[in-house]
Amino acid sequence: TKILKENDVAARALRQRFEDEGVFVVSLVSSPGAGKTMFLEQTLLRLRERYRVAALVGDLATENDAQRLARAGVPIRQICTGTVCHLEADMVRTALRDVDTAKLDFLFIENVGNLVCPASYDLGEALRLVLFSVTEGEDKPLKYPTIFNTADICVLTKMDLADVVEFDHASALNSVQAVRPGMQVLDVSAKSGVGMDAWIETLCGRAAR
Amino acid sequence: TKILKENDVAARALRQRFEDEGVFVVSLVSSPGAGKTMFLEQTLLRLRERYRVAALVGDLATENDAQRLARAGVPIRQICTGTVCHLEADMVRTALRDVDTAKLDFLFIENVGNLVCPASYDLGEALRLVLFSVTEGEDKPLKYPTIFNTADICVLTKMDLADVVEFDHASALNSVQAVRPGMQVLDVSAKSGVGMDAWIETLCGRAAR
Ligand SMILES: Nc1nc2c(ncn2[C@@H]2O[C@H](COP(=O)(O)OP(=O)(O)OP(=O)(O)O)[C@@H](O)[C@H]2O)c(=O)[nH]1
Ligand SMILES: Nc1nc2c(ncn2[C@@H]2O[C@H](COP(=O)(O)OP(=O)(O)OP(=O)(O)O)[C@@H](O)[C@H]2O)c(=O)[nH]1
Ligand SMILES: [Mg+2]
Ligand SMILES: [Mg+2]
Ligand SMILES: [Zn+2]
Ligand SMILES: [Zn+2]
Repeated sequence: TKILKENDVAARALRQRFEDEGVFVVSLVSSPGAGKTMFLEQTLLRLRERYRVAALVGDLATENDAQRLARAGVPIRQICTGTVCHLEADMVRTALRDVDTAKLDFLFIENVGNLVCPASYDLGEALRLVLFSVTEGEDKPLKYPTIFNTADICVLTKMDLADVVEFDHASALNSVQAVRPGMQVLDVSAKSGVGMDAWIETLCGRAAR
Repeated sequence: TKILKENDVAARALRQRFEDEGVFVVSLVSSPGAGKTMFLEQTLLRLRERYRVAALVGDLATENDAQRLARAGVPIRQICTGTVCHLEADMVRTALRDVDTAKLDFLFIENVGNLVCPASYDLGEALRLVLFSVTEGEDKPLKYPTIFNTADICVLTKMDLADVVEFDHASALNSVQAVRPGMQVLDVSAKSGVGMDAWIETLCGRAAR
């Protein structure tokens, strides 16, 4: 449709700008409550000593997530989307109007919690993470294939709860591989810290490419 | 938009049909993995002895949910929506072409896991439940207000996990009341059975009105 076409043009321009400026942009998608904000907050806290970081966060309503992320003491912008269930490249461009991205090493973009529509909107990012919590069931990749197909890395969140929800890790990995063979999967718990070091290493490795 | 207008016409026709036939239709919306299928399976098992029941379930891909629900031994139809992130009245009408709804007491419709788009599409149901699991965080009603505004009852699911996730029940109830004052909230665990009797009583009470 015409809207997607316009979005692709805007996203391509953003991607070019980010590459020229040398800022590595990472977006996060997931279902509502999969743990994007908690994961992102922990990521910002771990990066801010050595790198210049900032984040945008999209939601239909409230500034809750921006307030939580602001605790990390880095520049945060909230995008209130109203009734739109996903972020678009143009919203990102507008939200950055007073952020000097050339002075950043990393920019994170937390999308609206939705496993469907965000898949169709490129935001100009270099890396897209799809977060999938152990509490949602092992079959989400099979049931929502497009969002896994348009992401680069799958982050399995809330691993501290895996035992209590009797999470079948092998079956979840099979679901991911069935939809996107070879996809990298990182097991993390933003709460306990498990897997967060490996994630930061992966991130820095990708940015250095 | 024109699509919503068409959907309203189709939904109104369905609602009239269901009222004429005397079948009480309940739809379920939630984020992905909040527990719609497990809750519905337990509901079908509890109703099937005394009532004639059936269910439709919408998903982008797989027949997983229909297969799980079919274990209850009642008529189930899967609606594969492809890339559409929500059910529409017309899909419901088509899926029912070989189901004699006049011979039913209850028809359940599980929507696609999505806390945004399903809010705009009336399916002709008499009762709409929004399920919200304790693992998603207490603020979902504030962040996704429209879906709570267009539902009749909020079902708080996976209560067996409330302690382990340190769920703040009072804060969750405040979020619901802030968005939809007076909304009925039912606490359930489809796994342990807690709250399921009260839900069945509420359902039968609503149907008898
Ligand atoms: N046990 C546990 N809980 C977590 C973890 N990460 C997040 N949570 C909890 O999960 C709930 C949702 O977390 P959020 O970080 O708000 O999730 P989100 O994906 O940002 O949610 P939305 O922005 O509303 O889509 C909250 O109650 C968090 O405390 C984790 O690693 N372990
Ligand atoms: N502990 C616990 N887990 C539950 C409960 N209900 C569902 N689950 C688990 O939560 C996960 C998702 O449950 P489903 O019933 O598939 O959720 P759903 O809302 O139908 O998911 P989608 O149809 O994909 O949107 C599965 O791993 C279930 O076992 C519950 O009452 N307690
Ligand atoms: Mg968030
Ligand atoms: Mg389901
Ligand atoms: Zn959408
Ligand atoms: Zn949608």
